[in-house]
Formats: sequence, C-alpha cells, structure tokens
Amino acid sequence: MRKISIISQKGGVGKTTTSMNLSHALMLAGKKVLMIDMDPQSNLTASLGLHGPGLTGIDSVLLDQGDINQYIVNLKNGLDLIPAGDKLGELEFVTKGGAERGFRLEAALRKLKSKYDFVFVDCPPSSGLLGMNAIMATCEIIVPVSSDFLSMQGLSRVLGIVQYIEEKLKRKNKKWIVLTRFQQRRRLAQEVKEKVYRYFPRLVLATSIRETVALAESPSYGKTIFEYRSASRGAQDYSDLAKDILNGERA
Amino acid sequence: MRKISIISQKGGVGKTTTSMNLSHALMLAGKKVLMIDMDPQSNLTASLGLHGPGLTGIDSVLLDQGDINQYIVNLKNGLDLIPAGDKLGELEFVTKGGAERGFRLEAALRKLKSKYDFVFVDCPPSSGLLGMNAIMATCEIIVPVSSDFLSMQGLSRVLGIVQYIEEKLKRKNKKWIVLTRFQQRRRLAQEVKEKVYRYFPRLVLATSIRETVALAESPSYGKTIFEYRSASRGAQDYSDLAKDILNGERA
Ligand SMILES: Nc1ncnc2c1ncn2[C@@H]1O[C@H](COP(=O)(O)OP(=O)(O)OP(=O)(O)O)[C@@H](O)[C@H]1O
Ligand SMILES: Nc1ncnc2c1ncn2[C@@H]1O[C@H](COP(=O)(O)OP(=O)(O)OP(=O)(O)O)[C@@H](O)[C@H]1O
Ligand SMILES: [Mg+2]
Ligand SMILES: [Mg+2]
Repeated sequence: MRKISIISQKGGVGKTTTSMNLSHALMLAGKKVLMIDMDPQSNLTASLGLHGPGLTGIDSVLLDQGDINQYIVNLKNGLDLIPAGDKLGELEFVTKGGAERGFRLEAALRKLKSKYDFVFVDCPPSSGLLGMNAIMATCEIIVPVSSDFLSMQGLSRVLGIVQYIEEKLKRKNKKWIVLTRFQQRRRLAQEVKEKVYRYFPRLVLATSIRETVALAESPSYGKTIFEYRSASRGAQDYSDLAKDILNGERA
Repeated sequence: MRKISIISQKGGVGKTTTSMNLSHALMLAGKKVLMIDMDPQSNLTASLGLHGPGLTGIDSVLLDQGDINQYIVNLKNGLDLIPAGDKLGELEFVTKGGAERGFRLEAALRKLKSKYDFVFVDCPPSSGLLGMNAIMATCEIIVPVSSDFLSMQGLSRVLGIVQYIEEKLKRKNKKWIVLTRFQQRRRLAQEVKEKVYRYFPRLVLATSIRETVALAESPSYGKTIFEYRSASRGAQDYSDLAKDILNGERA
C-alpha cells in the first residue's frame, strides 16, 4: 500500500486538483484508491460533490478516536473518500497530548480493514498539526509547484521541513515534485520548470499538468476530470501522471 | 487611517499580489501606506525583495512585545512595510494568554507613531490566530475571489466567519470583494463574476483584476507591478482598484 501526502505551504498550487484527479486516474489504471481530505476547508470533499452541514469524516477519527473504517465513503468501484468533516479545524487547537497528536492519522491508517493500493492525503496550505499528521502517516510526498516565483519559494521551504522531520525521526519519505498549472507559452513557466529540473533533477515527475479550464470547472459539478471531460488535455495529463507514479518515473 | 485586512481561506487567490500592488497604487495616488506581512510564509516580504535568514518584523511585536515602530522598513517615500519575520508561525502555537492573543496586533497598531492613510494586512490562507489578529486590528476587509468554484466557496465561508466575530464582539467591519485573476474569455470566470454580483451586490468592487503574466513575474524581481511594468494592464487594473477604494466604489 503506497501512502502519499499531497503537500505544499503555498496556496492554490493544485493540491486538491491533483488529489482527486491523480486518484481517479490510478483507479482507472486498475488500482484501489482511498483519498483522505485533511483540509478543514473540505475542498476535496466538496469538489467530489459531497456537501452539507453535519458532514463527519477524518475529524471524528482524529478528534474522537472514531473507527476509520466507519467514515469511508465509497464513490466508485475502487475509489473511496474519507471526508474532512466539519470539526477538522479543531485539531490545530488540541493542546493536550504532546507528541502523540502528530501521529493520530498514522495510528488510524494502521486500522484500515480494506486493502488499498494507494492512499492519498490532501493537505491544507499550512504547516501545523494537520500537515504533520499527513507526513507522519505516509511514506511519500508529492509537492505540486505551479509555475511562478512564490510557488518555487514554497517548494524549498516544504522540502526543508520534511528533511528536518526525517532527520529528527530517522525516517525517509520518498519525495516527488509535479509542475502544475503549466502554461507552455509563458516565459515564467519555462523558467520555473528549468530551475526545478536543475535543482531537483531526481524528484521531478516527467508529466507537467497543463493549465486547462476543464480542470477548474469539474469541481463545480462535483466531478473529477474523467467524469467531466474524459477526452480533455487535463484528463490526458493526469493519466500520464498516474503512469509516472506507477513507474516511479522521473523527468 | 483606514486599516484593511486582505483575507481569504482559499489559497492562491491573490491576497499577496493585491496587498503589494494596491498599496503601491494608493501611494502613487498621494497616500501614505503601511503594509504588514501576517503570513509566516513571508510571501509579501519576499515579493518586495526582502530576503535572508534572521529577518525580524511583526513576529517580534506579537511574540516578544517589541515596539512596532522599530520594525517598519521604509521602501519608498510613502510606502512602508513591516516584514513577517522568521518566527511568526509560532503565534499559532501560543497557548498562554486566552482571548488577549487575538488582540495583539490591534494593541500594537495603536502605538504607531507615523500617521498613515492606509494600513494593509496581508493574511495567510487559514483561519487561526493570525487571521483573527488581522480582523480584530482592522476596520475593513477585502476578500479576493479568483474566478473558480472553490474560491467562491471560500468567500461564503470567510464572510460567515467575519459575521460571527462581528456578532460576538458587537462591531462592524466594512467588507469588500475583488474579483482577481479574471479571464474574460473563460465561461467559468463569467459565471463566478455573475454569481458574486448577484449574491453580494453591495460588496463587489467595480474593478476586476485581470490575469496577466506581468503580475506573476514582478515578485521574482522583488518589484511591484508599478516598478516592473508600469504601462501594463496589471498596473492599470490596480490603479483603478485604488480609485474604487478611495471612492468606496462598488460595482
Ligand atoms: N491545471 C489546472 N488548470 C486550470 N485550473 C487549475 C489547474 N489546477 C488547479 N486549477 C484551479 O486552480 C485553483 C487552485 O487549485 P487547487 O484548489 O487544487 O489548489 P490547492 O493547492 O489545493 O489550494 P489550497 O492551498 O487552497 O488547498 C482551483 O480553482 C483549481 O480548480
Ligand atoms: N492577476 C493575476 N495575474 C497573473 N498572476 C497572478 C494574478 N494574481 C496573482 N497571480 C499569481 O498567482 C499566484 C498566487 O497569488 P498570490 O500569492 O498573490 O495569492 P495568495 O492568495 O496570497 O496565496 P496564499 O494563499 O499562498 O497566500 C502568485 O504566483 C501570483 O503571482
Ligand atoms: Mg486544496
Ligand atoms: Mg499570500
């Protein structure tokens, strides 16, 4: 079971877009995939069409020791989701419990009954306890980098944090970088791509996800790109990215 | 002195881009402006060309009761900045102090010696103590909404939070919405614009900021759009937005 966090401290770089579409692409490639929404904003949950007050999910697991298996929502054959839940934001303010608070998701994942090939954890754009739980619970991280200066800054920062955690806890996470919202004709996008390839050659995944309006539209229908427009370039890019992940494919 | 927070829980909607460029536009219109970087990611600080470890700023004011006047960096005649500082992220984890922790920025602003026409507070994409301090310290908020589904969701959420605070503390903040990263030809952008105008007619500012690559490029040079490309559409849009703010101009 490959457990992967989608992490970046920069906002709006495509963490949620990648979580939902890469997961569905892997399911279409025959894999059994679980997505977990670790963002109190519930963007992943809403993007997949689940709304409404009183929604519960990973918040009950992390705050009230709920059984993780009770909160799995089956979306399709081979694609499941654990929603964020309305109370997830409270985890950041839990003061009792010391270091254990950072390992609650890891403990919960060990109790999963179903055999998944992939577990993806969509993270919020911040570095508190939620992101910490995701890093501790997974063995791989994907950092989406959108093609601009501040996103590049965020990349160095998050890799630094992960490295610090790895040294402190003597553990190694596999790291991947994916270029997102890529606009071929923008010089800035080409400059960022070239810099990322130069500084992190062994981490960059071969496929860049191009900026295409269908990827921005599909969440408003509660659909992934494959449900919304399966012949689009966005669907093609995420299918190719899934192959990269399956092959451990670097650029 | 108009004190304005730039707030949204959605990442990457243009809070920082708006903070730096609207501030500079107002200074060019003859106003004396102070920007405060309340994001531990220091994006505003870096976008204006200030880098380097050991940078101190509003973190020292909020965590160590530093004198706010000591941390003002004068960028131009009429345009000042208080950097975030490396330790700003620690504020979210301060547990001693109860409700007072949410009012530290407000207390600090009262000690400002210089007479500013505008104070802008750039906020992180989250709703913890940093955002709380910004809301308490300012009398107006601007919520940038980029032209997509998740950004619209974030808008309702943040307006709900601000309303809740207003009821609890019996105070009224003036609220403004600005459409950002607007792409005329995208149907989704037109749909979001039309929805925002319909649901919040008295809050939307007349000028939408168009998506233009120069706005994404200028931070990599440590420059605002006016320093980088003063004849660009991005500069025009932020100049027009400054006029809207000066006139209390709604759409
Ligand atoms: N390749 C793309 N083409 C077009 N639009 C995109 C693409 N990737 C993401 N978007 C849009 O950009 C916005 C930000 O993307 P997304 O919400 O996935 O980023 P995020 O990193 O999860 O943001 P946050 O930090 O708020 O969690 C969304 O409206 C999304 O639909
Ligand atoms: N109108 C625009 N045209 C082109 N690019 C833009 C525009 N507005 C913002 N951008 C770019 O989009 C990215 C996100 O913008 P910005 O960092 O200002 O958003 P933010 O809301 O402050 O993000 P965060 O939530 O991470 O603080 C940046 O790289 C910025 O340069
Ligand atoms: Mg997200
Ligand atoms: Mg910002």
